[in-house]
Amino acid sequence: MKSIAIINQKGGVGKTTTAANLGTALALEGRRVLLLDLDSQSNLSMHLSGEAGDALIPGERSSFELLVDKMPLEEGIQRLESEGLWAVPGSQDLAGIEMAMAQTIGRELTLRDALHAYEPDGEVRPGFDYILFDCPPSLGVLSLNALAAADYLLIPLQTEFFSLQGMAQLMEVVQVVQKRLNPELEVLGVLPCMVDSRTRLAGEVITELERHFETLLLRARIRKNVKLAEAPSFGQSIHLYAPESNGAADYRFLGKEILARLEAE
Amino acid sequence: MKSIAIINQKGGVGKTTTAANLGTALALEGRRVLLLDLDSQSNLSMHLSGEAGDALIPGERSSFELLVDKMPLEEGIQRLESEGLWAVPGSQDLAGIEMAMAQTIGRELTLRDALHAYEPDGEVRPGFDYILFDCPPSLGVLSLNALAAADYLLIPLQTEFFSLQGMAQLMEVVQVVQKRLNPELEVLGVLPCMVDSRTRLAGEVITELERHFETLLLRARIRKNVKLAEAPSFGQSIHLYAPESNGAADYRFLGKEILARLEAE
Ligand SMILES: Nc1ncnc2c1ncn2[C@@H]1O[C@H](COP(=O)(O)OP(=O)(O)OP(=O)(O)O)[C@@H](O)[C@H]1O
Ligand SMILES: Nc1ncnc2c1ncn2[C@@H]1O[C@H](COP(=O)(O)OP(=O)(O)OP(=O)(O)O)[C@@H](O)[C@H]1O
Ligand SMILES: [Mg+2]
Ligand SMILES: [Mg+2]
Repeated sequence: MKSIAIINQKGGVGKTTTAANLGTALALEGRRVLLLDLDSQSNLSMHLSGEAGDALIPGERSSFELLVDKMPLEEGIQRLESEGLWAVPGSQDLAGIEMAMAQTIGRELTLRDALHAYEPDGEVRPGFDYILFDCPPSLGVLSLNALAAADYLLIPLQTEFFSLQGMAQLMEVVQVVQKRLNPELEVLGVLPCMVDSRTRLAGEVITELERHFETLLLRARIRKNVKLAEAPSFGQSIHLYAPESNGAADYRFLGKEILARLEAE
Repeated sequence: MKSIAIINQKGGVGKTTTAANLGTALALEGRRVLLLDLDSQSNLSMHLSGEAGDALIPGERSSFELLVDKMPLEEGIQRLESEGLWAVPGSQDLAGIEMAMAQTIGRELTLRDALHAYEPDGEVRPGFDYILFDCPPSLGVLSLNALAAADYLLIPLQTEFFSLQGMAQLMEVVQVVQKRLNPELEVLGVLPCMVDSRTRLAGEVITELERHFETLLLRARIRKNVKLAEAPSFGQSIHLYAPESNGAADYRFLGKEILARLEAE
């Protein structure tokens, strides 16, 4: 099983859109995928809720209970039949997680331990090939838990000025996590999102990215595509909502690129 | 003096762009404006740094010291001659503010007290007509400090599905703040940002906004305009970078609308 943390502390760069549509793209390739919504806004849960506006299934069993109440992972897992994958929903309670875990010893390692304790049995507890973590726009305890638990880090990045600026700070944090909490953590790559090839700005930012992060840049590019912004209001992934769109094609390409990278090793 | 908190826990909706360009629009109308950067990414400081990439002036005197080290406000204020206003920069240290203030009694009222302690003398300590707070994409201790200290709340909102979803949560928090911390807090309004009138989605979201938040919707609309995304890489407001652009016109209109609302009272 391989886990991928999807992180960028800059807001609105395409983290949730990537978690939802990469997850479902991997499921379309026949992989068994679990999505973990670690954001108090629960956008990932809404994105794939089937009914616009209803979170996955609200209630007591979310990633908050997993981290704070030591709920076993299998109690939070819900099957999303229409998208062919599984998910643990987020919760508004996550907004108070910093205080809730302030006194927890080794608090950044809670998620890692919860995942280690999960023993798939192929029936009640399905085995997964991939787990994706959708994170909030910050480098607080939730993103740190995801970095400490993950095998890989995927960094969605909007091709605009502020997104580029935050990369240095993110890389600093990654190095500390690799040293102290998770030596196995590997940076899978940087994914340019919402790329609008008509603007000069996007081209300039990609040139900057190639200069500073050459080896990290994935080949995939997610083009700006209004269908990607519409899909969440129908509670569907792009592959269900608009399978012929650029958005669906770009995320399928990303899925294949990641499988080629991670399964060829 | 009137203070305006610019808040939306959804990421990437235009908070920093609004703080920078509304602030400078008010300065162009002859008002004395102070900007407070409460975000650990310090995007507001970068946006108006004059030199692309250099934060306002990095160093020990930021909003972190104001909140945690009881630094007097006047020690953090820097003059931005080219934009005709004053600003207190942000700092990466703000990322650790939740823990730093975990044991502080009445921690959400720290900013209010720091502003109350400031006594303008017209020379060393300028008097301000407006103070704008740029906040991170969360409803944690920084945004709560801004809500507790502010006279008004301005909510930038991207005309997309996830932005609409977060409004209910934000309004819940506002009601608690009004009851417990700041009965004077008034919602100035919701500001549609990055409006792309070509897409059906934007129209649908505005219709939803009008249905749910009719009285709160400002008349101003900030259209999608690539000049607004380019300006930060030159360290300038839109009014300096591209004064003839739609972006500059929309923020000047917003400035006039807010002055008419707040100064007619
Ligand atoms: N390639 C794209 N083309 C068009 N719209 C997109 C694209 N990717 C994402 N969006 C839209 O842009 C907005 C921001 O995306 P998203 O919510 O996935 O970002 P995020 O990084 O998860 O935000 P947050 O920081 O708040 O968690 C959403 O409204 C989404 O529908
Ligand atoms: N009206 C607009 N037209 C085009 N681009 C815009 C507009 N407003 C903002 N942008 C760009 O969109 C991105 C997000 O805006 P901004 O950083 O101001 O949002 P934010 O809410 O402050 O984000 P965060 O949640 O990370 O603090 C930036 O790259 C900005 O330059
Ligand atoms: Mg998100
Ligand atoms: Mg911002």
